[in-house]
Amino acid sequence: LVTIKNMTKRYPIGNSEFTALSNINLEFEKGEFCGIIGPSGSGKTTLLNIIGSLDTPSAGSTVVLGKDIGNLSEKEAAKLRSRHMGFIFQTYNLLPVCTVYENVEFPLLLINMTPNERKKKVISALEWVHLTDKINSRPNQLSGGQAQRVSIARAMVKQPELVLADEPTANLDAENSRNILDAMVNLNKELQTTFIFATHDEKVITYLKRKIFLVDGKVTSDGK
Amino acid sequence: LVTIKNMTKRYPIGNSEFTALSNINLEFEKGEFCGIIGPSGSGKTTLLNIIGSLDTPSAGSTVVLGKDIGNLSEKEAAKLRSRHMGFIFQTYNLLPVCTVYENVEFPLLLINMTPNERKKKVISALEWVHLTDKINSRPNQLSGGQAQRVSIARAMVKQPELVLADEPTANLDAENSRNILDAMVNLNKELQTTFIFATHDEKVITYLKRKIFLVDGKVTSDGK
Ligand SMILES: Nc1ncnc2c1ncn2[C@@H]1O[C@H](COP(=O)(O)OP(=O)(O)OP(=O)(O)O)[C@@H](O)[C@H]1O
Ligand SMILES: Nc1ncnc2c1ncn2[C@@H]1O[C@H](COP(=O)(O)OP(=O)(O)OP(=O)(O)O)[C@@H](O)[C@H]1O
Ligand SMILES: [Mg+2]
Ligand SMILES: [Mg+2]
Repeated sequence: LVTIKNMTKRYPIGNSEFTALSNINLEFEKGEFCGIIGPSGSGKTTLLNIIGSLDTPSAGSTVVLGKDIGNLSEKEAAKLRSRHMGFIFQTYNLLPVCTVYENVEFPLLLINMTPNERKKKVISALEWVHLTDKINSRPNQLSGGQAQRVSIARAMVKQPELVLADEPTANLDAENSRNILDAMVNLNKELQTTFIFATHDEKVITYLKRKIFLVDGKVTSDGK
Repeated sequence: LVTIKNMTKRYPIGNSEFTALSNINLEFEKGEFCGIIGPSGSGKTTLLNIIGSLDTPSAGSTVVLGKDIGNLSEKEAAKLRSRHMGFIFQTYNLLPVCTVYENVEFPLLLINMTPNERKKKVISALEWVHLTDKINSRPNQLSGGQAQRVSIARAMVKQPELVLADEPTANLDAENSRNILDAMVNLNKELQTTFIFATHDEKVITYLKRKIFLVDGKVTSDGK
């Protein structure tokens, strides 16, 4: 599904630059349920963003579903994302003028479906995250954890091939974290959905089948 | 320091309303290091916001440092906050156009100090959170956990009487969480700074001297 070779990411800082990721070599197969673990600032979000074609490498290659991320036009990258990927962002990125229902429905608008088909999927996704009672709320009427759960429902509603989950339980209590992780494990088993997490949360780590450790932009360990 | 009597908070929802906090009775004394613990949606942020005069109760009274929160003008509330309180928000609320230095310096601009006095305090606060190397970065150049640490430095730089910390470690790894909590414990011991946390994080809970459990807007337990 994803092959990363000798990939480096550098950010310009003033007259200099900062190397966020250094010489990354990783492969991810369909159906994996794995995590990138590391301290704050180690490069987890940067790596997820590149896999998700939201950013491009400075050097090396990252090939996702046969596409080289460094060589995609913005339109091609958007098409790759909308057809194949779901994102749970560290900052949720909900649309503030839309209701919970409309936020979760949004990725489905980009796929050919009737309004009734969309409705069934939206309700189902909100049931996974136990938020059907907030269906008409707007983001500014939600708690932090509720906003996070909406962002999770939105990522999973179209049952994408690849879900990139950046700290998906940061604002969730233990019970809500378990509910969501169980729903994710089910999708992984039933549909072979690939999940790649970035996390420090022990609650998430216990579910992972493969753990990749990242420290100062370098992979230091990769295994079970 | 804080006395809350029979306080209720209701939010309008369409033609109806939702009761986020119901008949809260709590007191907090100077020098406490305590937490409000509860599941997502239980009312933690709502309660911290009212104590912090960022919101007003629908019924009952909340008196903070001798001021009744329900009866303050916006100007009086802003004055109470700027002189006496530090906030760590669940959403960090950094100023996107300012550098890390300028974000942490901002609360000091409201206090009579020379630029050199401000500089010493800003550097000291950034040392507590181990971010002196990011001093000239803007928020969009920071990781999630780095942004959170800047928001913590900003809350503590003026050494306020009361710090309200909403999920302060949500995006932090264990080591960074320990560093910050140790710095907070020091301020609590040395300066009798009162800390009230909202949290689900076991790393934080182990440091608390008093735990208040909140479920569906009601206090269900209060003690050690
Ligand atoms: N502006 C608002 N309008 C309507 N309802 C609101 C508003 N703000 C919060 N609520 C509701 O009030 C309840 C309590 O919200 P609050 O943000 O205090 O929860 P919380 O305990 O901080 O949760 P979390 O752990 O998820 O951050 C939630 O059900 C939320 O949806
Ligand atoms: N746009 C940018 N410009 C400059 N530096 C950046 C930029 N984005 C990230 N960085 C830096 O790159 C490093 C890695 O950032 P990244 O967001 O990937 O970390 P992370 O592992 O996700 O951390 P966290 O656990 O705190 O979310 C950090 O030191 C960060 O400051
Ligand atoms: Mg991150
Ligand atoms: Mg909250």
